[in-house]
Amino acid sequence: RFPDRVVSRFSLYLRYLKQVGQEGVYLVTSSQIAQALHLTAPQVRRDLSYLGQFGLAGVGYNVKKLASTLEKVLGLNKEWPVVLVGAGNLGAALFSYSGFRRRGFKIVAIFDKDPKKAGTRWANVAILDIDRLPETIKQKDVKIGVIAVPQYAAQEVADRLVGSGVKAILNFSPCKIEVPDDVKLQDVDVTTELETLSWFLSQ
Amino acid sequence: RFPDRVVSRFSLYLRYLKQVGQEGVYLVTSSQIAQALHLTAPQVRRDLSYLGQFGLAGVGYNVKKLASTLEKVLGLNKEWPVVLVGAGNLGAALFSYSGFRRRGFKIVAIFDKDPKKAGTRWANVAILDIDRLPETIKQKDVKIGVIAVPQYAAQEVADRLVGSGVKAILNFSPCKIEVPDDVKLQDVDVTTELETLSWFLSQ
Ligand SMILES: NC(=O)c1ccc[n+]([C@@H]2O[C@H](COP(=O)([O-])OP(=O)(O)OC[C@H]3O[C@@H](n4cnc5c(N)ncnc54)[C@H](O)[C@@H]3O)[C@@H](O)[C@H]2O)c1
Ligand SMILES: NC(=O)c1ccc[n+]([C@@H]2O[C@H](COP(=O)([O-])OP(=O)(O)OC[C@H]3O[C@@H](n4cnc5c(N)ncnc54)[C@H](O)[C@@H]3O)[C@@H](O)[C@H]2O)c1
Repeated sequence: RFPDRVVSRFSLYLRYLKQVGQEGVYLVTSSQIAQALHLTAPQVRRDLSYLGQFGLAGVGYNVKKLASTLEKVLGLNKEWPVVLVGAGNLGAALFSYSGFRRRGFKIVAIFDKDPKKAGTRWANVAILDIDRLPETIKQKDVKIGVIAVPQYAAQEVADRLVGSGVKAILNFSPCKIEVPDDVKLQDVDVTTELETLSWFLSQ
Repeated sequence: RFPDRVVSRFSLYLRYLKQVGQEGVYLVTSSQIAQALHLTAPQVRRDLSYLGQFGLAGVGYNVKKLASTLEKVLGLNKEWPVVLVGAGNLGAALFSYSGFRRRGFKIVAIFDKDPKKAGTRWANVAILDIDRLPETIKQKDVKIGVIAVPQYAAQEVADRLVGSGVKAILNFSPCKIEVPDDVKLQDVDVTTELETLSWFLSQ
């Protein structure tokens, strides 16, 4: 229904509303939101109207109400069990990252093909052999998989996740992977953030 | 001069051009770029006109020429020495991440306050005590710092980086840090990508 760029703007609005809500702000206008996020007020109004949210003319939007609508629409009012594949450096950093838990994304199982890792645990979560992926996904009703394996293994891991019934994948490996149309793939690539820095330094 | 959202679109255009360039495409129109990236053709034309790039009417843009203009504008035709602070899980994953080197970002020194880590090395790069930051930044003419330390230490590390002359910071720690106006701060937060997944699954 919506392209990713619109959805990522919903996330931006939610983060902004949470921030001003904590500062005790009760109402915000589309121009205030636009100014803070480098957008135009018409763009903000159009985006929010998709969600049936229309601010009171001249007054604005109720911060708490709009934030809770965005949370519902982004599916953040639930707890999402997640499986992590790759118990290496990145996997360890993702496992202990507080940003996931805070938004209801809970890593319930970790998989690795290294026999020295399978059978151990991080905190209270077991690291299992990759062959136990299908049974765990069924047992814990998991829809989201995170890929933190080297480039050469990423497509194979994606195929195993899809084969086990996962419907959404967060891919940290730097290569293009293919998934069927009914599976949502989101790549994470920090080079865009880095390029914003080299741009700034080249001015 | 440009808000970050415009610069991050320049990165998107570059990535797209590199991809189609490899597939042998010689010319692209603004509509083709817009369609591939979920943007509108007028938005693409406006962005590229900022760079003095105007496609030939009805014919489009030369892929190789436009890509090399974008590389120059994003500062990617140089090598950027980078310091990494925090030799933990995330630091290790960032150090071995091929995506950095491919775009000319080279980690030249790693810092950590843990006495057991300072004095060791990863590949051919030394892990130094955080007190050696100022001399290293001067010696290797470093402008970019990456923060991969726990939340409680992030602001202190940012202050040390700024105090040593760094002008751009990539922050992975999940808290808001303050830097002076002449320093560019870019936070990395994968929750927006995760929220795109929970959005998709809630439809
Ligand atoms: N997007 C980013 O910002 C970013 C940053 C850092 C690293 N990375 C990427 O993340 C990935 C992991 O990096 P790392 O530093 O943690 O590597 P690592 O070598 O420390 O860890 C990789 C783990 O994957 C396991 N593995 C390999 N093949 C597997 C398979 N078929 N099934 C299950 N497990 C398998 C290995 O046993 C190992 O434990 C790499 O692709 C790297 O390029 C991305
Ligand atoms: N944005 C993201 O996607 C993302 C993902 C994973 C982790 N993180 C964040 O990255 C950070 C690092 O995570 P980690 O898993 O690598 O943690 P870690 O504990 O494995 O590593 C942290 C390292 O920082 C060092 N350190 C602490 N205080 C320091 C100081 N004042 N100066 C220098 N070094 C210092 C420690 O000695 C340790 O080696 C955390 O803030 C975490 O929340 C972000």
